[in-house]
Amino acid sequence: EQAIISGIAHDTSEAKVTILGVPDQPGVAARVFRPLADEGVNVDMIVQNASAEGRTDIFFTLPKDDLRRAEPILKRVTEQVGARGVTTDPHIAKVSLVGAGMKTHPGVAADMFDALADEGINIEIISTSSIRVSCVVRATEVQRAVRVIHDRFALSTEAVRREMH
Amino acid sequence: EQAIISGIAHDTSEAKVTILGVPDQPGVAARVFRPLADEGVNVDMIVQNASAEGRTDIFFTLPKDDLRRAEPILKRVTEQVGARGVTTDPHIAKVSLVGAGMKTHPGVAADMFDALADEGINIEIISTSSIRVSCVVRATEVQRAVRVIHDRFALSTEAVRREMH
Ligand SMILES: C[C@@H](O)[C@H](N)C(=O)O
Ligand SMILES: C[C@@H](O)[C@H](N)C(=O)O
Repeated sequence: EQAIISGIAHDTSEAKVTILGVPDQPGVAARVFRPLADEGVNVDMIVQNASAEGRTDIFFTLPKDDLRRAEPILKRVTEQVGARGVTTDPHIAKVSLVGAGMKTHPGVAADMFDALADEGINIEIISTSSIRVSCVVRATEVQRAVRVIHDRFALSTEAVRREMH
Repeated sequence: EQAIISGIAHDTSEAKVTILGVPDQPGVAARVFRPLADEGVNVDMIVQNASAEGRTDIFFTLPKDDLRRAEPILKRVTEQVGARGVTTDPHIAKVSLVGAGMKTHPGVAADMFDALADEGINIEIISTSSIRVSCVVRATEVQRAVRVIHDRFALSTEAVRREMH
């Protein structure tokens, strides 16, 4: 299967939330996301890695407009599940390479990471699937990040699209 | 946009690798994935969360068959980037809810987490996009996990499919 890169998407309309040090026990993720869903908060990208010493962080993005509504829920949930704390940060950008067949082309993600590395851009979060490689970087770096990835994959200008939540 | 759940995919053909405590500096992800790509290791899902105190873990999955080829590269890369260590674990299952329009239906991920919570199944890793919610659980729990999600979303039997890398 050929890897077909169809474009780059970038989005600075979202903020990120990190719930710090949640206990790694069944039911914790459900207790975090159920009240947010019931309130209609449009959670987008969720990333949680394996725990160390029984605790881990849960990260997610949401539209900046939803942040004010989400904050009281986050405070309550953080106490209920016994997390260490919660931080929010509206100054992020999500940059994604979109395509197909990435699963069998390991070089695609490596090329994207190389392009950002050569430009000195730090990758804060990585989340991939077989059709998409997404990186979270500082919002101030989104133009540079899109340009170096665009050049690395020799894409046309139409291939770059801005996403909004 | 209506959330359309098209099915559940499950995959126990992969192992997971966690590179522990990598420095959070530009270029580190490139130095981890470039040699794996050059060796033709079929890295699948990559998950990296934000760092704490300047270090973070990088997690990824790969076909169990690629593990033997990847191990010498992982050992060298771990030393080169100054990571604390690397662990591998072949006993995982990836269970994914596949659909469309999830970005604007926050209840979908919460329902999946609820179904696993009610069954006492611990979620080790979470990675989502607008068309997929993926959870890593113990391989021994994959049948139960697929059954409770299938029931929660009242899907047909044809909607369950086994993925292989
Ligand atoms: C941390 C969180 O994912 C927990 N392991 C759960 O299953 O809900
Ligand atoms: C940890 C790793 O992602 C690092 N921040 C990088 O940019 O490569």
